[in-house]
Amino acid sequence: INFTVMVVGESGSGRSTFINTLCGQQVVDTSTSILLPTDTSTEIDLQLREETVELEDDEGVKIQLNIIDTPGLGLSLDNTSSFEIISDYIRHQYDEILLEESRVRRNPRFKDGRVHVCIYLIQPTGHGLKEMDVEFIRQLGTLVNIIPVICKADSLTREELRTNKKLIQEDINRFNLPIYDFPFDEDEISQEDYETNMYLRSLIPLSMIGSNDVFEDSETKTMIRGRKYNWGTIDVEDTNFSDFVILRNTLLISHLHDLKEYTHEILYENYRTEALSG
Amino acid sequence: INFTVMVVGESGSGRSTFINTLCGQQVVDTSTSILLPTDTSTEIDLQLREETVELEDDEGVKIQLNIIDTPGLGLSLDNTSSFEIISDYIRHQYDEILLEESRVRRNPRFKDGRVHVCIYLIQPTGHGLKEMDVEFIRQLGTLVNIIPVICKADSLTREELRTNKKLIQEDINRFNLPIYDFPFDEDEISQEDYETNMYLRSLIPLSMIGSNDVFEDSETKTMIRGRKYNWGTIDVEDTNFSDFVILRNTLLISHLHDLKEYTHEILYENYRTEALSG
Ligand SMILES: Nc1nc2c(ncn2[C@@H]2O[C@H](COP(=O)(O)OP(=O)(O)O)[C@@H](O)[C@H]2O)c(=O)[nH]1
Ligand SMILES: Nc1nc2c(ncn2[C@@H]2O[C@H](COP(=O)(O)OP(=O)(O)O)[C@@H](O)[C@H]2O)c(=O)[nH]1
Repeated sequence: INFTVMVVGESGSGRSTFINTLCGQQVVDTSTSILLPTDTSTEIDLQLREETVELEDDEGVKIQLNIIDTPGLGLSLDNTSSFEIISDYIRHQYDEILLEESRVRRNPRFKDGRVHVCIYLIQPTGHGLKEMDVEFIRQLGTLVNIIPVICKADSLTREELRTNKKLIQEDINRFNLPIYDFPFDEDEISQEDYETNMYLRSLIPLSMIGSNDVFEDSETKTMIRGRKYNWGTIDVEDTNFSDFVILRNTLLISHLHDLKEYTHEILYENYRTEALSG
Repeated sequence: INFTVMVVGESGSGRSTFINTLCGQQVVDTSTSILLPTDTSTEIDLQLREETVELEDDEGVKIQLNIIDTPGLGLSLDNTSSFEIISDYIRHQYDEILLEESRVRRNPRFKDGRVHVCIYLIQPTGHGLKEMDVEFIRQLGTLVNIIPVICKADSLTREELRTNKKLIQEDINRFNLPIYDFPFDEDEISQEDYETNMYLRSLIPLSMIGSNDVFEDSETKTMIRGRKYNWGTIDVEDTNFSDFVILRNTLLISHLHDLKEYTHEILYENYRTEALSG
């Protein structure tokens, strides 16, 4: 199965770590320090980076996961041009499909590069969304499925996480932001899936704690992926601490097909209609 | 004693919490959610906010602490004009002194509003300084004493804190940034003060953990200001966890006079020379 995930987040928000945590392996090197040019008057352009990982789910199904991430985002003083780079990439994938659709002789080796979901990392500021967040979701939510995620959720107490989720939800509603809210067909959905989707909606924005370190937990004596602080240890797979496990299951198991289907049948079709009608 | 501290940090970096933690009391309300206007095409301007707190040190000396902070910084997509607002404020205080100096009849109620130190909060990104940080310190380091501080240091493991400090120190050196590095007169300093200043230099950027919550620590049964996580509790005054206590002592006790003196005898004098010869 081919699945393309874009991860958008400011430099230092834990994007690379999220990718490694999601895949359970070192996919991206997080130790590279992004050197600012000594002449900081030059504009630092956002660069898209792509990695491919082969994952196998618990039923032996192979998933070819294509990950696009955004090193350099947020580093410059003026970030207004960053979205265009991301938007252009997504549109370009749709244009490629349009082109391929209209060919008389199909290209047998054509690769569908459409982005099926965009994980948008939000800083745990305690004040809801920033202008950059609102603008990004507004401009790109109609092109790609956006799932908002609070990064570094371990810097929030239980109370603060509740507050952050509430403020962000209020902003999403106030600005009518086009996020992927686990939509479903009322007539076709099972009661169980209905409850799952309603539950997922209530979690938005999902909280994330990631780590590149795998070590032996001194208490349970098992190997865990986590963060070791002087005041305590966090297992990223502990559902009491973050929504990571839920997010991973949603992306790679329960909603993988929903996300691909929605991209193809709704988002791409809307783009196609707009492109062909001029 | 009159002492003016400016705290510069992006919205959500813990600036208000830092002020409350430094003063040991609720000076700023951190629960106010900064509402973005529904039309996000308007530029969100940084606004300077001033609070005054009367503190008493352990010898009964009263300090009138004037705090200027920067709500709204970092909220808009383009932050290039933010520094001008801060720079103008600092210069204006110097202009007021220049004006007062040249008056024939002194104003007996003249208030010296010069900023004696600027605490600059840096995000714990793991990648050193952003362009915004470099530009800010470059443009303002010659006008005010800047002490760089890593905020939310509780989101860093011991290893990550070491890495962050190292990368930031490298950036400070690479870009020759004019930070306040605890300067002293070689001929006039005592061995003890020399060692203190060299030690403080080695700590830059100082790490900070702040909190608005004071509660009873379940282990020690004493009241502490701290952060309670599901995986552990942090006492902000624990010197193993952050440099907060050192920072507070430096600002309010050991280096208060150094900072005022340096502002008046070096920074103001440089400004004055440039203004009068320009
Ligand atoms: N506290 C905390 N730190 C994290 C988390 N994920 C990553 N980090 C740290 O944040 C820093 C930047 O992470 P990185 O993945 O390189 O961010 P990127 O620049 O967005 O790719 C590193 O020091 C990471 O170890 C997290 O969930 N919580
Ligand atoms: N993890 C962590 N969170 C903090 C710290 N200081 C403040 N916060 C939290 O960060 C959020 C924003 O803090 P606030 O002081 O309002 O930031 P400001 O917008 O810069 O004034 C609030 O939820 C605070 O509780 C800290 O040292 N560590």
